[in-house]
Amino acid sequence: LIVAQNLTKIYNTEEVEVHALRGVDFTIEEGSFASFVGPSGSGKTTLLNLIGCLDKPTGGRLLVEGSDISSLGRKEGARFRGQNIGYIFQNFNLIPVLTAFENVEYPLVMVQNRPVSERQDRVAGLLAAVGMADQKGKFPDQLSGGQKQRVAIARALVTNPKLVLADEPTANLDHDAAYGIIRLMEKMKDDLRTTFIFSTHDTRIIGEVEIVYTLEDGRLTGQQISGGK
Amino acid sequence: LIVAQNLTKIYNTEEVEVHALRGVDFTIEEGSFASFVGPSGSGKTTLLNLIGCLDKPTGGRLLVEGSDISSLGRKEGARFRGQNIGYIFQNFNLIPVLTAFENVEYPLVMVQNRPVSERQDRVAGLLAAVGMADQKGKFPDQLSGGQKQRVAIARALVTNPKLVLADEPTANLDHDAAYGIIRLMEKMKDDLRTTFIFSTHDTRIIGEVEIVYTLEDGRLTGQQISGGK
Ligand SMILES: Nc1ncnc2c1ncn2[C@@H]1O[C@H](COP(=O)(O)OP(=O)(O)OP(=O)(O)O)[C@@H](O)[C@H]1O
Ligand SMILES: Nc1ncnc2c1ncn2[C@@H]1O[C@H](COP(=O)(O)OP(=O)(O)OP(=O)(O)O)[C@@H](O)[C@H]1O
Ligand SMILES: [Mg+2]
Ligand SMILES: [Mg+2]
Repeated sequence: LIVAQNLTKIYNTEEVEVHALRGVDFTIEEGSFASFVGPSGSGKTTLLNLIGCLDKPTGGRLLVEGSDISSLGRKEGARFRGQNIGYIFQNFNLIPVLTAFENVEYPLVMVQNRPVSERQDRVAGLLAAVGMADQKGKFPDQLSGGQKQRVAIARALVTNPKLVLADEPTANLDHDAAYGIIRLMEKMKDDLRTTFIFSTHDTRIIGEVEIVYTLEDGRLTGQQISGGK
Repeated sequence: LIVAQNLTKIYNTEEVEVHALRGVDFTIEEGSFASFVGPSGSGKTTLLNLIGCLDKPTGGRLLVEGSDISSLGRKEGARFRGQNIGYIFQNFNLIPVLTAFENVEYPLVMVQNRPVSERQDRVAGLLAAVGMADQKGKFPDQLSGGQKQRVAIARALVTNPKLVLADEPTANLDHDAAYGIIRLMEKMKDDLRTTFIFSTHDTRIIGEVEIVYTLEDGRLTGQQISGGK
C-alpha cells in the first residue's frame, strides 16, 4: 500500500526554485498495475524518486508498505529500497564496469546475499525472459539502447521485490520486446501480487494498466480507472 | 543524397564478434523524410553512426552529399559532420558542464563561428520552438529526460544542417511535445529541403515519414513508401 499526503518537492538551485510537485495526494493498493502520465517535466520521475527512497520530499507524507519513508535517513532509505523495491531508471543507470550478467546479479549479491548457484539460475532465467541471454557477457557500452533498458528491467525484477517502479521502461523497445516486458510484469503481478507503478508516455503501457494518474505541472489533475488487465 | 553499397559493420570485442550490419544497400534522396525501424539490437544506431561519420564501416561504401565518407579519416569525418550533419543521440549526449542554452549554442561557436548577436537569437528561437525557453539556464542534471532530449534536438537543428540523423528523438516525449518536434522538422524539410533520417520504434514518427526501411539482425528486409507528409 502506498499513501501520499500533500506531497511536495521543491528543487533549489542557485538560479531558480523549481516546484516539481505541489501537494500530491493518492492511495495505491497492493498488487496494483498503475501508471502516472503527463507532459515532459510534469514531475513523474520526481514522484517515483520519492516513492523509491532516492530523494526526500520537501513537505507532506509518504507511506510505503506501512513505513513513513518521508522520515527515513539516507542509509535507512537505501536499506528499505534494497529490501522492498525494484527501480527501473529512465536512463537505465547500469554499472559500466560490470557485464550484463553481473549487473543483474548485483542486487542478489549486495542485498539478499543468496548462494551462488541460486543466483546463477535466477539471473540466467531473467535475462532469458527479457530476450538478453546471448548478450550476458557484454558491458553496457557494447549494448544497444533497448538492450541496456532490458538489462535494467531484469535487474529490477531479479529480487522479486514487493514494489516495482518503472520509469519509461519501454521507451527504446520495439513492439514485440515491449509487450514481452509488459506480459512478464503482468505475470509477476498475477502470481506474486507485485505492485507495479509506471511513469510513461507509451500508449502500449497505458493500454494495459488498471489505473492512470495524470500529472500536470506538479499537480495530480486526474485519476482514471481503465479497462487494463 | 545518401548511397550505401554492401555496407557492413562488425564489432570486435574480446569475447565475441558482432555482425551489426551485414551488407546493407539503399539510396536516400535529398529532402527525404525517412525512417529505419526494426527490433532492438537490429543495427539502427550502428547505421546512423556510420552515416554520421561517428564510426567507420568494416566494409562496403557510403556516399553522403557526394563524398565517400567510408574513406574519411577521423578529423576529416568530424569536420564533414560539423558542416553538414545534425545528430540527435539516443542518449542525448549533452555536455554536463554547459547549460541548456550553452549546449545548443555550442555548434554555432565551434563549427560556424557566427557573431554573438546572431547566435543568441538563433539559440533562443530554437529553444522556444522545442518548448524549452524557460529552462535555458539549467544544467543537464537539473532537467527531466524529455527536457534533455529536446535540448539535444535543438542543438542538432541550430546550424540548419543539410542532413539530420535522429535516433529515437521522441522516446521520452508526451503526445504534444512529440508532435511539436515532428512539425518543426517537417517545416525545415519543406522550407530548406533538409533531409531527415530517423531510427525509431515510435509509431507517431512512423506515421509521418514518407519511406520506412526495415532492419532485422543487420539486414535490410523491407522498404515501404508510406502515406506520410
Ligand atoms: N560497441 C559495441 N561493441 C559490441 N557490440 C555492439 C557495440 N555497439 C552495438 N553492439 C551490438 O550491435 C548490435 C546492434 O546495435 P545497435 O545499437 O545498432 O542496435 P539498435 O537497432 O539501435 O537497437 P535499439 O533499438 O535497442 O537502440 C546489438 O546487438 C549490439 O549489442
Ligand atoms: N535536480 C533538479 N534540479 C532542478 N530542477 C529539476 C531537477 N530535476 C528535475 N527538475 C525539474 O523538475 C521538473 C520535473 O522533472 P521530472 O524529471 O520529474 O519530470 P518528468 O515528468 O519525469 O519529465 P519527462 O517525461 O521529460 O521525463 C522539471 O521541470 C525539471 O526541469
Ligand atoms: Mg522523467
Ligand atoms: Mg539504438
